[in-house]
Amino acid sequence: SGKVIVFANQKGGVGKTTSAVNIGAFIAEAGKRVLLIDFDPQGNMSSSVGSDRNKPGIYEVITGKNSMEEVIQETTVRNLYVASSDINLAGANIELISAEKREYFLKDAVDSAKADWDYIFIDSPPSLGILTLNGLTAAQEVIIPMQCEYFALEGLTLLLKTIQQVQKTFNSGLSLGGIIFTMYDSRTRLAHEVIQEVTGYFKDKVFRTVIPRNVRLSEAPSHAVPINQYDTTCIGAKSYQKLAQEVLDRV
Amino acid sequence: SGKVIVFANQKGGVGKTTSAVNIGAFIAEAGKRVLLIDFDPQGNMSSSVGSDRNKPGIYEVITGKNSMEEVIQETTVRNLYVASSDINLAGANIELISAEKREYFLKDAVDSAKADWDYIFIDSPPSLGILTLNGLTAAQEVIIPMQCEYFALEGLTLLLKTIQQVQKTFNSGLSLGGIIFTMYDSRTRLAHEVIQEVTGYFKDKVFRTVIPRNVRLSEAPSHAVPINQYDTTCIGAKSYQKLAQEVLDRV
Ligand SMILES: Nc1ncnc2c1ncn2[C@@H]1O[C@H](COP(=O)(O)OP(=O)(O)OP(=O)(O)O)[C@@H](O)[C@H]1O
Ligand SMILES: Nc1ncnc2c1ncn2[C@@H]1O[C@H](COP(=O)(O)OP(=O)(O)OP(=O)(O)O)[C@@H](O)[C@H]1O
Ligand SMILES: [Mg+2]
Ligand SMILES: [Mg+2]
Repeated sequence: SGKVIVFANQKGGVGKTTSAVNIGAFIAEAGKRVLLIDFDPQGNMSSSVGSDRNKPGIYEVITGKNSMEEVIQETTVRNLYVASSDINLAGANIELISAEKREYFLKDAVDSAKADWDYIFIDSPPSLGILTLNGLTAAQEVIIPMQCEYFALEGLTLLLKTIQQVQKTFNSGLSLGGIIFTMYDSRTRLAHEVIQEVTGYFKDKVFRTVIPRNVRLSEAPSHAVPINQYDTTCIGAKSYQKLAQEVLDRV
Repeated sequence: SGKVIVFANQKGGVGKTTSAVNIGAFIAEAGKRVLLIDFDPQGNMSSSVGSDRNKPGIYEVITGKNSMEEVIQETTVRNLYVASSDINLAGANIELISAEKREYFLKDAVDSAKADWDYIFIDSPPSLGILTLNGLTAAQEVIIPMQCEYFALEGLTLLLKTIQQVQKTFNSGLSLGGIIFTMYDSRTRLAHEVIQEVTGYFKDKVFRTVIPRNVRLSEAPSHAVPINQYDTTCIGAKSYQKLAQEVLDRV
């Protein structure tokens, strides 16, 4: 039954959505059935794969209006499907706060669908609020995309503390799937320093494949397709393909 | 009495903190008294100016434990001061939800201190939750940093709707101070397209000064100083200096 992976980092703009979509697309291309769940009210994952955001999505599932099967949409990539999000999900922050078991809404929805998928990838918003807690509680592995920047280091400690908290209180089965370095610019000293420091501490928990900065990755969402359908020859595509293989092998 | 400006955008990593800190630093250098308020639990603004995060900060002010004067710290830049944040502020998301007038906590704190400052700059987190609503309610102007990327366009509509909502319900005096293009890479077609589209719609609400991508801007925070004390000759410093002049002239 399916492996559930959440892409999380409260630091904004680090490549959570880009990583979940493109690793998912290459793993689907390799023949695995992959479900993307957009648990960020911004809906960037949903638009990255051209989902119809007027149809019911993951919000309707966690509020009990629809089943997971009813909201799942196809994408342009074979074996890649999506449960989309919309702004209603932002309301869940307030709606769920006072509910019993507010951290388990997504887990209940995911557990009911797990058997049908090889991989379930959850995208989360840039915060450590209720939506990200739901993602960490529903997942077996957490993958942390991070930029090679100073603020990224600052945020990592806080994120790890939150993960430990979730392991203790809501999901003892959660483990660290790995850290991805994204938007890497080899010309800057800062990038090298950040990579050295993080790799020194996390050792083999850091994915060997580093994703370089590549504008083609930021162009693909405007065509509503993952990079494997926008430009397969660019460095962004080749790196995410290699990274997808690493995820298949080790997570 | 002081002009209160909030830097807001729910899209993550677009340069909210970098813009507030560096525009603030150049305006302080020009002789104005500037107070930075870090209303993001990540605390990136606080660490950008080397504030002591073990001292009480803005969280203690909005919860009534300290007055604003008691928490304000000096920075390395003359005329630039900061009310720092820490992770306790993240708790405010849940604590404030059920409080009466939960959108006005920051406004009450800011109004008590306004007379002592020429400018008050508020940094907000990458979300449209309670903390950002407080920032929009406390401010007279909102400045929107945005990257020249596809996801940035998608988020803009939602942000403008939220601003209109705040103008109607909490703060009729709030106006759009302007849109800043950040991390601009002139070599990419996508960047030109986004700038054309946004400028076509917002006309003179877009600041003429565009901030280019410049690694020195991301190095400065690791030295706990703004760019005007890290490297005054780099393109990042020159652009923010020009932008600070534009803010002085028109906001
Ligand atoms: N390797 C890359 N090279 C160039 N641009 C990239 C790369 N990865 C992501 N981007 C672009 O950078 C921006 C931030 O990436 P993305 O939106 O995936 O991050 P995120 O962590 O999901 O953001 P948020 O915190 O807002 O959810 C997007 O505009 C995206 O298209
Ligand atoms: N013009 C620039 N050139 C290069 N790097 C930049 C530039 N502006 C900001 N950065 C870097 O990009 C990253 C994102 O910027 P910043 O943290 O200011 O954005 P933010 O909108 O405040 O993010 P968040 O949504 O997480 O609060 C940081 O690591 C910062 O140092
Ligand atoms: Mg995202
Ligand atoms: Mg910030």
